[in-house]
Amino acid sequence: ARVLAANDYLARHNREHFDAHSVLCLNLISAPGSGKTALLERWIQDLGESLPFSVIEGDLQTQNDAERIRRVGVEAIQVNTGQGCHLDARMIHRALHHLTLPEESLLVIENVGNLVCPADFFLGEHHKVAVIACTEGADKPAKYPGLIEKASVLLINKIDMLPHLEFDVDACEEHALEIHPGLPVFRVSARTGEGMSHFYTWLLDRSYPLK
Amino acid sequence: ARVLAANDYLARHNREHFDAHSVLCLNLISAPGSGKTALLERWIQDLGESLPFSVIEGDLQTQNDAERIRRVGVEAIQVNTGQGCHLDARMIHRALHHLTLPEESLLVIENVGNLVCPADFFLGEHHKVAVIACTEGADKPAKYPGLIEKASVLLINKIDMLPHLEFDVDACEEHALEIHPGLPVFRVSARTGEGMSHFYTWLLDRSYPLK
Ligand SMILES: Nc1nc2c(ncn2[C@@H]2O[C@H](COP(=O)(O)OP(=O)(O)OP(=O)(O)O)[C@@H](O)[C@H]2O)c(=O)[nH]1
Ligand SMILES: Nc1nc2c(ncn2[C@@H]2O[C@H](COP(=O)(O)OP(=O)(O)OP(=O)(O)O)[C@@H](O)[C@H]2O)c(=O)[nH]1
Ligand SMILES: [Mg+2]
Ligand SMILES: [Mg+2]
Ligand SMILES: [Zn+2]
Ligand SMILES: [Zn+2]
Repeated sequence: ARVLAANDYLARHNREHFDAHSVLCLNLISAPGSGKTALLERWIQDLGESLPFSVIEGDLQTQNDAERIRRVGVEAIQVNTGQGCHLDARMIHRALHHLTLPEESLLVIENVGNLVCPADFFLGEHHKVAVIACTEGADKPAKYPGLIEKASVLLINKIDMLPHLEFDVDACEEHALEIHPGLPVFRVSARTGEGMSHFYTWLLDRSYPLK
Repeated sequence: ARVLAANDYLARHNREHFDAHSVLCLNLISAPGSGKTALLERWIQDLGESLPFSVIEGDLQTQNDAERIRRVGVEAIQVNTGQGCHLDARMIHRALHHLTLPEESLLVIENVGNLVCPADFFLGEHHKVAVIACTEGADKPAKYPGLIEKASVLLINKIDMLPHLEFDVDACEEHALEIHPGLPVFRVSARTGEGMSHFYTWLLDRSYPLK
């Protein structure tokens, strides 16, 4: 309880920082390999001209994901947790001091690949974006309800793979809505861009530049 | 440190229980949806006649996986952790008292879907079996080195999907061997059974009935 209280205090501090600069902050959470970085690459490609992005990447080890984001022209800070299974507000606070957050921009924090622990640590974000890939099975919302409850939106990614899978996308969405009625659910593909425009409407409705 | 010490004490107690009854115990660890339960279903189908199985399933919520295992005729106990991101020796100890572990049998513990925390908690098992699916990307060994270091064997699953993916299976294996030289790596498909015979040789070399 004390760990979470200290975390929340710093998270609120982060949030004040975001709100002072009119920065919308998203906390992107999924299992390992669901396509968080691929989604970010696609969002930057499609929206990067009109919406300034900054990215904080979280992983136990490697600089891989931050390098992928820098390659598409966006400033990215890599946080390595060592053995930690989630990002916390202290790590984000430290990373913030190395980022130039433009006014009215979008900050995306890609969390450590893990459907459990990241859902419990507030970082100061405005929204948690949950991602489940079709390749993982339709039972994931029921098995990991904590994230679904706390998420503001669910992306079901890799829908380009549906022809090769026995994945029941309707059942997956129904499981999610049983846990979190009214949760916006978008079926997308980071690879082909399919379905992404509906998510962009959700995103741009909440970003500062368009308010 | 105290949590791990208490856990290790109980894990050694579990291990004494296994060794007293000549039971080989595996701890099956992967990301969510890599195919742990599908692999178990395949192993039971292929080996169940000659090797008695027992299974302990770990998930935050649902009875789904234990029900799948019972459907293929093997005794399975479901442990629900609530919000816990891994199984620990106490949960296994409690489950053991509900299982009839036949002499010279195989006990497989399917851990919570998570590439981080389960690798740190010894349950009393003889071997950790790591699973990475082709659908998750080739960088997983480098990003989650803790599990690769501690695993006795790595299965690269869902190789039937390779024609539809940009997954470099050689690179994935190389990353794993950089972290853990000499680690046995098997490329398999739970769906088609491809490559499984090599894993069965590894498994039966270590199981009691054939010793
Ligand atoms: N077919 C298909 N593959 C995808 C899609 N999105 C991502 N992938 C593939 O999935 C694998 C993992 O993608 P990443 O973007 O690295 O996933 P991630 O969630 O960022 O992974 P971590 O950061 O390690 O947790 C890669 O091989 C991608 O090419 C998609 O929409 N369709
Ligand atoms: N193509 C293909 N799909 C597979 C294979 N193994 C599992 N799957 C699919 O992958 C999804 C997840 O499989 P599960 O067996 O539930 O995976 P799991 O690791 O037990 O999942 P959790 O227990 O939730 O962590 C399901 O939709 C399976 O059909 C395989 O070898 N090939
Ligand atoms: Mg990533
Ligand atoms: Mg399973
Ligand atoms: Zn954890
Ligand atoms: Zn006991």
